[in-house]
Amino acid sequence: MITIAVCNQKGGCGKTTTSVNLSSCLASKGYKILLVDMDPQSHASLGVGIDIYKIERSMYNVLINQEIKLEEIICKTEVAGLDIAPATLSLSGVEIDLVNTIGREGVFKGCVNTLPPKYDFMIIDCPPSLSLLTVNALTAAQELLIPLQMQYYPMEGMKQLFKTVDIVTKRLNSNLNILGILPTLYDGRTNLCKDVLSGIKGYFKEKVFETIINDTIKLAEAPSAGKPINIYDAKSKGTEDYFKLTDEVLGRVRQK
Amino acid sequence: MITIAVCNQKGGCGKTTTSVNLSSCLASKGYKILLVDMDPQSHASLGVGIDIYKIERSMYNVLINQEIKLEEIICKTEVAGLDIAPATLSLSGVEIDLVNTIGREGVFKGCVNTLPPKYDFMIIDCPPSLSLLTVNALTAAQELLIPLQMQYYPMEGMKQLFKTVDIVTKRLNSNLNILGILPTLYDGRTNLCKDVLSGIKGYFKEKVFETIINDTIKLAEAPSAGKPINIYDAKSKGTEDYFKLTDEVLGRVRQK
Ligand SMILES: Nc1ncnc2c1ncn2[C@@H]1O[C@H](COP(=O)(O)OP(=O)(O)OP(=O)(O)O)[C@@H](O)[C@H]1O
Ligand SMILES: Nc1ncnc2c1ncn2[C@@H]1O[C@H](COP(=O)(O)OP(=O)(O)OP(=O)(O)O)[C@@H](O)[C@H]1O
Ligand SMILES: [Mg+2]
Ligand SMILES: [Mg+2]
Repeated sequence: MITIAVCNQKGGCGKTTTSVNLSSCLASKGYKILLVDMDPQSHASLGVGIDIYKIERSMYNVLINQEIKLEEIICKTEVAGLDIAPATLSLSGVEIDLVNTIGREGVFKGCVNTLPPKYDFMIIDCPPSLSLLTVNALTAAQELLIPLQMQYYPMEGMKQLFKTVDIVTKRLNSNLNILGILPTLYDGRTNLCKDVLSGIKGYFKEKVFETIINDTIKLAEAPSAGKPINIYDAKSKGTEDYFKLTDEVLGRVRQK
Repeated sequence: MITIAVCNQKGGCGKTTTSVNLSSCLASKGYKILLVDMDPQSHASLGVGIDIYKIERSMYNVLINQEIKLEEIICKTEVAGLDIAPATLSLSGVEIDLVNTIGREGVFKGCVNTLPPKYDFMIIDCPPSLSLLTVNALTAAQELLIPLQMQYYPMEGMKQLFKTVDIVTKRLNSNLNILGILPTLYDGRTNLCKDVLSGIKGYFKEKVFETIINDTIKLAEAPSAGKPINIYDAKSKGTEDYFKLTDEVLGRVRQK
């Protein structure tokens, strides 16, 4: 199983939209996918149609209570091959609850070890922060996918993200590899997006995906129907962009 | 001094853009403003031209060390009447450092009490979370301004925000009032924005500002010059929108 953490502490850069849609497109190509919602906002869970107010047990219970296995909270979704380990708002308590736990950054990794080997990929949606939930995702993952909006504040935030990745790689997870940087919410009509993209490509070179996720309204509508984009509107530009990303991700992981 | 906390745990909904530009427009109208950067990302500090890698002392030192007064870290900006209490990346350590401090949610309020009475408004830019830094801002504030992008995930996040505001009002700050909900990043050409806006107005009624901050590229460019929008481009739609908000905010606080 290949575990991909989708992280960026910058808010609103498309982490959830990417986690949900990459997972769904991979499942539609026949892979078995576990989408893990690591964000107390629980938006990935909403995006695949989970009623987060009706769930009895979620990622919170698994992280806090070693007695509850990850398998016990997994739900199917309407997409064949796509399962989800949902979050609820209670997950916001986890960082304080685990503060004195030995090996608190490795709690999620410990849960993953109990999973039966039925999944090809695990995709983890992270909250907009570099605190304990994100670090748990980075400690359990082999690959890191960074969605990045091509604007100034998001670009500035990359320094802090890479510092954290560096520390995690040195102290907690030497297997962590940067799968790629994904340009998101891209508006090709503005010089700002084009300039920031060329700056990012100049600096990070082939780490930047060829795929660009364009700013298209269907991608913002789909969550209101609780559906990934390829289910909501198979012919949309958003679906085309995310299948393009899916092929590029498969190409990059197979090269190893 | 009226303290306005600019909060929303949803990432990327325009908190920093609103904090920086509302502060600058108020200062341009002659008010004395202290902008407080409560976010380890330090984007409000960048947005007014602070070099966050050269600052020796920041909000982190003030919150951790009762010996350092808020006044000691305040910097002028190029906008007359606008001062800033900057953040640096070290602020991300504060939530863990303060976890065992008695009255940890009131630490910032304690710092504010030592300020000389020279400011008309204090505007606090919050991180995308409802954890200790945001709660410190809510505990010290009289007014809460909520920037909200008119899309599905942001709208869903309002429940969690209001639960937190409710708890803070009951246990920590009975003076906290909701100044208003500000529609941001608005794209009037899409039905999604119009539908969500009418839903939000139907539910929150006069709490929603009349002012709408439109999605206009100059607002995303200005931070790269380290300038608020009315300094970067006085004739832009973004400047017009934020002066409109400024008048509406002044109207609402004077009504009390
Ligand atoms: N390519 C796109 N085109 C149009 N809208 C998009 C696109 N990607 C994301 N959105 C919308 O933009 C908003 C922010 O996206 P999203 O929630 O996926 O970002 P995020 O990084 O997960 O945010 P957070 O930091 O709060 O977790 C959402 O309302 C989403 O529906
Ligand atoms: N009205 C607008 N028009 C165009 N771009 C905007 C507008 N408001 C904000 N932006 C841009 O959108 C991005 C997100 O805005 P901003 O950083 O202010 O949100 P935030 O809520 O502070 O994010 P975070 O949750 O990460 O703190 C930034 O790149 C910003 O420059
Ligand atoms: Mg998200
Ligand atoms: Mg911000």
